[in-house]
Amino acid sequence: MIRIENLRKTYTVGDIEVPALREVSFSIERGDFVAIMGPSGSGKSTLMNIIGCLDRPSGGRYLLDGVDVSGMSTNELAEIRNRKIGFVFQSFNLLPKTSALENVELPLFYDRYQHIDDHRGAATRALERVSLSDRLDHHPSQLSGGQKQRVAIARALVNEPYIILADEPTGNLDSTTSIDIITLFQKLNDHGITVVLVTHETEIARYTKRILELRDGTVVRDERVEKR
Amino acid sequence: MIRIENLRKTYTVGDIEVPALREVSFSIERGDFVAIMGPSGSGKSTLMNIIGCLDRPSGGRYLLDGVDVSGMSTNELAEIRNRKIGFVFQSFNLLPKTSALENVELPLFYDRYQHIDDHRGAATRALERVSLSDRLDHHPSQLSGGQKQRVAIARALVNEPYIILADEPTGNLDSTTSIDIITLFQKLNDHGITVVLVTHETEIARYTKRILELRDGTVVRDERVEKR
Ligand SMILES: Nc1ncnc2c1ncn2[C@@H]1O[C@H](COP(=O)(O)OP(=O)(O)OP(=O)(O)O)[C@@H](O)[C@H]1O
Ligand SMILES: Nc1ncnc2c1ncn2[C@@H]1O[C@H](COP(=O)(O)OP(=O)(O)OP(=O)(O)O)[C@@H](O)[C@H]1O
Ligand SMILES: [Mg+2]
Ligand SMILES: [Mg+2]
Repeated sequence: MIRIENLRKTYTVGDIEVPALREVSFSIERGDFVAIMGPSGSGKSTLMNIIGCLDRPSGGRYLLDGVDVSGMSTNELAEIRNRKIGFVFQSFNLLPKTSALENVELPLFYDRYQHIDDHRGAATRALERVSLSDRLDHHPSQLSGGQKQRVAIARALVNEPYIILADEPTGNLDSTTSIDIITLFQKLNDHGITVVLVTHETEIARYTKRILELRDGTVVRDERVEKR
Repeated sequence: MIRIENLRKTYTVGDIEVPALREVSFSIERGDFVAIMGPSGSGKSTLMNIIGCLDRPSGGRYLLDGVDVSGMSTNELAEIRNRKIGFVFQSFNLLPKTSALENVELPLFYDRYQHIDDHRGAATRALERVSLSDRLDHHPSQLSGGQKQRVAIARALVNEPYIILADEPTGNLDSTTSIDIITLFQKLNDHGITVVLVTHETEIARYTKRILELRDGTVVRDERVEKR
């Protein structure tokens, strides 16, 4: 369902070129549960942003369900981002002037097909799943770091996406809450949702089915996780 | 050097009161190395902000080097924040329109006594210590999550503070880089700097000398770390 072929991404800073991804190739089948690991600066978020149709590669191909993403229109990409993919950003990206509940409802307004009618109910349930029922009216500045992270997770789930892309979803969470979150992802994966998450914690990666390790913009390891 | 007595902090959201800290008491002697742990939302950042003179408590007392902080003027508090304390924020708080180097130089401009002349040199060395010499000119949006975190750490160290307060300084770092950072804090602590860091990772806490655990706004555990 996700096919990456010889992907390259180079940033330019002044007259310096920063090769963030160099010739990355792999496939992720529907229903897989992948952990992307690797050192700080190795290209994990860059790769996630391309998979999530938030950024375009400098070279190579990205095929989503057999279709080359580079050929898609802005509308088609927006459609994918809203209906197919739920994205948890490494820095949350919550709207500062709106409540946790409204932040989580937002993707539902952008869904052209409105396949969910009860926005308030769906958003409330999503926040319950991440144990934030008592923080619905708080604005991001009134939430702890880990609570903001969980609002970002709830927002990624509310539209019932086919693919969840989560960039360091437990980076600000204590071990108990982290285990709640990774267990939630496991449950969603058991129901057929494809999950790709970036983590730097081997404890968390152990809950997934496959580990893709990056180093300096290339894949250095691609292994199944033995026994879950 | 840090004395907390019956500290309370209550936030108000609409007409609801959120008791973030309830009757917290402890002391931290000069040269100690403390890890503050606890679940998401248990009050760790709230406590750090009060110790760092960034926020005032609702009740109780905070004495820094024997002086009650509540009696200090805005200028005296700013002085403490600039010269005595280096603060690493959970969400980094970097200036978006300035480079990594300029972000790290900033505290040096605010130092009234200008005890460091060579701002560029001091900032460059601070960034070298967190392995970011090749990212000096990048702006925050051109840095990975873990690189932003390390710029925030470098900025907290550049003014050679007596106390380092670090809120989840390794939350976005892979294990190798995390160990580099905690080892750097250990070295600074060996030179007499008091270090208080919030972490949710027991692996990291093991490098410290003492663990203070919060739960629901109170201290539930205060133990020395056996053997480092
Ligand atoms: N400005 C605020 N207004 C209202 N409530 C707040 C505010 N800031 C924090 N809170 C609440 O106070 C509690 C403690 O927050 P704090 O940020 O100290 O937690 P924390 O231990 O740092 O959590 P985390 O590990 O998730 O970062 C949380 O339940 C949070 O929702
Ligand atoms: N917009 C940009 N302009 C220039 N360089 C960039 C930009 N975004 C990222 N980079 C660089 O590309 C490299 C890869 O960044 P990326 O954010 O993908 O790393 P990462 O693996 O997610 O790191 P971390 O674990 O620290 O979050 C880094 O060295 C970073 O400095
Ligand atoms: Mg990243
Ligand atoms: Mg916090």
